[in-house]
Amino acid sequence: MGRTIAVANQKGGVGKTTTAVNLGAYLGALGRTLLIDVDPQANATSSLGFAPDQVGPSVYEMLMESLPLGAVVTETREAGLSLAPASQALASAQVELVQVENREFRLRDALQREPHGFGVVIIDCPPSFGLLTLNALVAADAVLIPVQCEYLAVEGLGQVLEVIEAVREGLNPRLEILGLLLAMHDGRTTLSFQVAEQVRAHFPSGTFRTVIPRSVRLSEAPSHGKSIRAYDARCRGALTYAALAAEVVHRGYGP
Amino acid sequence: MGRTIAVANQKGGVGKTTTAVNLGAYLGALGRTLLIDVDPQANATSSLGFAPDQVGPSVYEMLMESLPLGAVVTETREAGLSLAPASQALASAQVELVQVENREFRLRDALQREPHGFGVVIIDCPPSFGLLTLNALVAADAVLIPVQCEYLAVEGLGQVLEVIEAVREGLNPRLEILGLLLAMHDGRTTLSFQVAEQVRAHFPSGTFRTVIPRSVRLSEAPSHGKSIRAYDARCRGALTYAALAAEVVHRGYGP
Ligand SMILES: Nc1ncnc2c1ncn2[C@@H]1O[C@H](COP(=O)(O)OP(=O)(O)OP(=O)(O)O)[C@@H](O)[C@H]1O
Ligand SMILES: Nc1ncnc2c1ncn2[C@@H]1O[C@H](COP(=O)(O)OP(=O)(O)OP(=O)(O)O)[C@@H](O)[C@H]1O
Ligand SMILES: [Mg+2]
Ligand SMILES: [Mg+2]
Repeated sequence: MGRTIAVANQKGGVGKTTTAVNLGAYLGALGRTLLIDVDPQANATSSLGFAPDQVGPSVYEMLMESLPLGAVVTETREAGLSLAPASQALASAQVELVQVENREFRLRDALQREPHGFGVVIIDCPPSFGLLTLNALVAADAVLIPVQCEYLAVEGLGQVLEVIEAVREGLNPRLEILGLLLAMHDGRTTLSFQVAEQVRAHFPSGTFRTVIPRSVRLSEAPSHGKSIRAYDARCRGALTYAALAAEVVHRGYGP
Repeated sequence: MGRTIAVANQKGGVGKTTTAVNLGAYLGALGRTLLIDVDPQANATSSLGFAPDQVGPSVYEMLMESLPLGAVVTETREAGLSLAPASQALASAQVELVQVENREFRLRDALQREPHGFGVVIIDCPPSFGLLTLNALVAADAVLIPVQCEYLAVEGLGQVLEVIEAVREGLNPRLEILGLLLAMHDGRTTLSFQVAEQVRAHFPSGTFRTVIPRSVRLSEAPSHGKSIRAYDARCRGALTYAALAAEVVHRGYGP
């Protein structure tokens, strides 16, 4: 059984989905990879070309009705990458889960119930620390935290680390931080350099060497239902996600 | 009693806080304005120079302990703008509110319990449709929806409108859509123009004429604890928020 990485940060719009999808595509090229979309926005699902209102069984049924993982997983057009899609029903799961037994362990149990044969599992989280993200943090071995190179995104880092520490002490003692990923770095602004310096200074060994630049190609790819690897493999955005995949493998989380 | 505007969109990082703070500052210059921060990230609170971990009574106590609004509101350095700050305790309110009576009406009740004398109230929401955003939508007369000029942000618009419709039918029949605000428009990319065209075509009368450009000055201002009006009133970002304030007043929601 491979390892599981949750991509999480409660700050919105920092590149969680973009990272989960593109890292998933480059790791998929190396070995069987599963992407699980637990965000009710279902952006990872639509970024890979699936219409969230037309998917069959989804992560919702896995969490709420204990549907087995095998009944939810579907192939994508990206080599080696499979998807457990989100559906809009997930929006109600945030509240419905409150009353359910073992509410924080539903995803972990679904992944452990049967051997799934994926070398690595990546979970895309919504921008909040509700029960969906909590399920991902309990199911994960490690957390990858995208940090947008903006002032407001750094402000919230303390909260992210506090929540991870609380999960490690209570629900999932094995949870580690895979790394902080500097994202949407805009080489034209001093703000980006200041933020990058500040994050590296606070977390010297915890920050990936790879920095993802702001690149419009990355924001165009989802409208074609493709990862950047399939959309434009030679652009800067693609090369940096390939480099990130190499660093993730180096840290022992390859497929 | 003035009117209340909720700034909401479950998509993360689309400019909700930037809009709530800067619209608040320009409306404050016209008359007494209150900004309420119901996001546990407390970005609106820190954008105005307050440290979320050092604020006294906050929106949390207002929602959970029925503390009166007057005991929570504080002056800001922006002319005419007062703030009901968020604190990190709000993060637990999302779950605690589930078990509380009248859970969706707590904010509305706090605003109606005593005359507050503000000409307009603006509420900054977190990137989710949990009980905090629901409280804001029930307390509000209208919703302002920032729409980032990106593909993934448009995908989620349908969900936003569905939730607003559901709130209008159930909990708050008077709720209307004040308008969709095109934000972070990057004049260098065709994607921005495509998205703007698509949104205007779908919502001809519902989209503000003002379009907020991507401007690094806007993302610098929060690190100085200032609105764009106080930080750099002559930059493009500032002029467009001033123009937005004029449109909001024209639509009958001025202070
Ligand atoms: N490096 C980049 N360069 C340019 N655009 C980017 C980059 N990374 C992400 N984007 C775009 O920025 C927006 C936000 O990114 P994304 O949706 O991945 O963030 P998120 O953290 O998943 O958001 P949410 O909090 O809503 O889940 C998207 O429109 C995406 O296409
Ligand atoms: N027009 C703009 N030009 C450039 N940067 C902007 C603009 N508007 C917002 N930003 C920056 O983009 C980031 C996201 O904006 P903001 O935090 O206001 O979005 P939000 O919707 O409130 O996010 P969240 O979903 O986390 O609450 C912030 O770092 C902000 O400073
Ligand atoms: Mg996302
Ligand atoms: Mg915000």
